Amino acid sequence: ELPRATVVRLPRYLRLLDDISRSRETVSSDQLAEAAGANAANVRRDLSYLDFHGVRGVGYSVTELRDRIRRELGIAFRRNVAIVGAGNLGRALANYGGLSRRGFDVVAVYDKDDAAIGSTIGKLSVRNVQKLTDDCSNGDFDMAILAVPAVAAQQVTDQLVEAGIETILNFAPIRVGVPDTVTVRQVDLSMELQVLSYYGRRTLA
Amino acid sequence: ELPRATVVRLPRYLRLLDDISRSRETVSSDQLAEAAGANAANVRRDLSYLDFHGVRGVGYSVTELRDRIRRELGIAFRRNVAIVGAGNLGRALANYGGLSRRGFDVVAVYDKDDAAIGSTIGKLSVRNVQKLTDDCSNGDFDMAILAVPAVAAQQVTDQLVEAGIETILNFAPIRVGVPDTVTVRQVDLSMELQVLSYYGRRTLA
Ligand SMILES: NC(=O)c1ccc[n+]([C@@H]2O[C@H](COP(=O)([O-])OP(=O)(O)OC[C@H]3O[C@@H](n4cnc5c(N)ncnc54)[C@H](O)[C@@H]3O)[C@@H](O)[C@H]2O)c1
Ligand SMILES: NC(=O)c1ccc[n+]([C@@H]2O[C@H](COP(=O)([O-])OP(=O)(O)OC[C@H]3O[C@@H](n4cnc5c(N)ncnc54)[C@H](O)[C@@H]3O)[C@@H](O)[C@H]2O)c1
Repeated sequence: ELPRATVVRLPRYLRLLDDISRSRETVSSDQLAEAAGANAANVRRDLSYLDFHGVRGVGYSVTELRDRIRRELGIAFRRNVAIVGAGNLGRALANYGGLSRRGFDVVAVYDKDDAAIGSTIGKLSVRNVQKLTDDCSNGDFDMAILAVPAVAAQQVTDQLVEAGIETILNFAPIRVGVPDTVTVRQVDLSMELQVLSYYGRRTLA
Repeated sequence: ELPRATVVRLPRYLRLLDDISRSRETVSSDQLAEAAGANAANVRRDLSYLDFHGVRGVGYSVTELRDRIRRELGIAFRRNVAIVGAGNLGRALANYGGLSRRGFDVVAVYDKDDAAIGSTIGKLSVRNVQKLTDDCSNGDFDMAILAVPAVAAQQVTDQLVEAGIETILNFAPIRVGVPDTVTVRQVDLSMELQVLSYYGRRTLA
């Protein structure tokens, strides 16, 4: 398994590679370092974990590196994602074009509230959360995003795990319990503000 | 300036320290490492940058470390934040209790759409974005979150910068240009999905 700091930098390298893939053939470790807020030594070490090496004085091949990182992240093929909770956050995520640009297709949005069920978000129509188990079993998606209130998060997680989902991105402000075969990543946007606050202080200093 | 990987870990240490501050007096580097998905050596190095040392065999003082990290992040005092864009994302962020728990108070939400202006989000009433400059100048807030479409992001950023705001969290999928005195942090939630996808693969392997 790669070190966590390496894993977290890979999407940032990929963002740069996606952005420049139409205009450039090679990229330097300095450019990759800037994109990830790291230094060139981090970059070279990260890529050596992937057994990927550049040509001295030329750099790394943009398309080869992009494909290598996609494979490492498990997104060489598009991934289907479901969102549970069609409230403010669920709708913002379902409408966000950035997911599709990075290889994720939102294929279903679920809710338990009659007022939400049947409403549309982009091309999708919100489905009753009771249909979630059947849809999972049909293989419609293999990743889920939790955008429900904290009180509902564990129950929805249990439903997803029972239906065979093994990767969950949890926005609800509560830790959910899952078996060892399931990976949950917790998002807390207030941490982004805390990191920003640190860098903001630098400027003020 | 601290290494970026250290800065990004500090909020994760802080989350643990906040969670245990009522029940425990000390914490070990292993516990901090688990909270941040790092190893104990990373923790000791990170805290040595803060000139903060534990007692061998006992660990670190929870309240002292919490206060030290808060000072380092610039959140020893509560920070006032404005959100620009009262759409799905802006509302989800304004309603999110996690911001207040981590020391940030959302004091104003702005929009340009007559249908949004005057509507309420929790205790706040959405204000016309034309009032943003006066409110900034009054010192109502010193950090801003951009939750507007990409086409509006640069113009709103210029307004904020002109009014003296130096820290901006940008959710719009576009890079905004700012002077050197201003810090912008770009959020892209699809990267969270990419990192999750990597860890999900491990389980499948
Ligand atoms: N982690 C972060 O950074 C962050 C940021 C913003 C919001 N949040 C959290 O995200 C969650 C959603 O926020 P929001 O603003 O969209 O809230 P919201 O109230 O607008 O939406 C929640 C939706 O979930 C639905 N729901 C409730 N129980 C359900 C169930 N069992 N199955 C399916 N759907 C169910 C509701 O009907 C509602 O439509 C909240 O828990 C909030 O605290 C987290
Ligand atoms: N970075 C991420 O991970 C992420 C995730 C979700 C959404 N987004 C982005 O966040 C933004 C908001 O998403 P949303 O779903 O809330 O969209 P939305 O359309 O629901 O809301 C946008 C709001 O901004 C307002 N607005 C437009 N121009 C404005 C201006 N000049 N001044 C003030 N307000 C203005 C609109 O009136 C609307 O209320 C979009 O750019 C979207 O792409 C990013």
